[in-house]
Amino acid sequence: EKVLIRGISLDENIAKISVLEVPDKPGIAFKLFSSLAGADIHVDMIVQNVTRSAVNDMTFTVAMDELQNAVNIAQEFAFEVDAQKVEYDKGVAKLSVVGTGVVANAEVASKFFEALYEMEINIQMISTSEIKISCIIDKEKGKEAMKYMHKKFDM
Amino acid sequence: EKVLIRGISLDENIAKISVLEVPDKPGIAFKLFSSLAGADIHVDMIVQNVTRSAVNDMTFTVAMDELQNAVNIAQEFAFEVDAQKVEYDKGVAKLSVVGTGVVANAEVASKFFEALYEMEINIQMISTSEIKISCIIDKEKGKEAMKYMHKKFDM
Ligand SMILES: C[C@@H](O)[C@H](N)C(=O)O
Ligand SMILES: C[C@@H](O)[C@H](N)C(=O)O
Repeated sequence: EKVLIRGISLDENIAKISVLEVPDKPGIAFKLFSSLAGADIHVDMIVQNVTRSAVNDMTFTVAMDELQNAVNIAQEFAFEVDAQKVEYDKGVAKLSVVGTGVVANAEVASKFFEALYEMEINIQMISTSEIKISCIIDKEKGKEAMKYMHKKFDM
Repeated sequence: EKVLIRGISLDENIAKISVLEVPDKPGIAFKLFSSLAGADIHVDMIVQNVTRSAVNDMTFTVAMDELQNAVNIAQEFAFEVDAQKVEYDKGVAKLSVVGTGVVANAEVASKFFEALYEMEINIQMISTSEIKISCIIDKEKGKEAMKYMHKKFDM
């Protein structure tokens, strides 16, 4: 698949919220996001990996100014479904590369992850679509990661 | 944010591979994806959630005909980084809704998850971008989920 990198972006105005150990059964994702919708919260990204047990973790990001409300909703939800706890972190940033073929062409994904490795930046979360790879990293390293990424991709 | 649903799609030609309990430190994502790139494997999606320990799970999907090669690479990688194991599953499908505001507007995400709940379909994985929500579900339920989703979104 043809690769065409359109841009590299950094979003520092986000915070992540994780609800840990929710029951991994139908209706749970609906319950959380309908509560967030009911509170008019805008969600930036949602990530959930597979689980090998009866529980799973759900993580989503919101703009900084929505963190308090989102955490309240998440805590109410966690209580209602008997999840283990809610964790949140304002010290994160989302670094993304956008373009056609960025995931299909594993070379691009590899190069993106290589840059973070070279900067010794730990990748906390990964979420992709066909035209975008997004990594959640330490907020303090966001700007330097972005600069380095631009250099690495000759942009 | 204005919502404009462009489409609902089902991809049944995928398999998921998870490398469980990889060290959660810089360089790991790079190592896995450079190996996949080296074997010319096309990656469809990558998902990694946050971890609370020193290890994490990494999941990616590939087209069915690339599964064997991808599993071999994943197993080699797992051995090299001392991960716990590799798991894979051909019985999955990816159901997605594409459009502007599908994630920012939690109502849309909520509706999408609600449809799966109404069909009693468990959501195994969630990955999003600003214009797309993708869920990994049981392959056998893919077609009915797609039909129902079209009805729910009046498409
Ligand atoms: C964890 C959550 O995604 C659950 N599996 C659901 O279907 O709602
Ligand atoms: C798990 C993996 O993403 C690791 N944190 C890395 O940075 O490569």
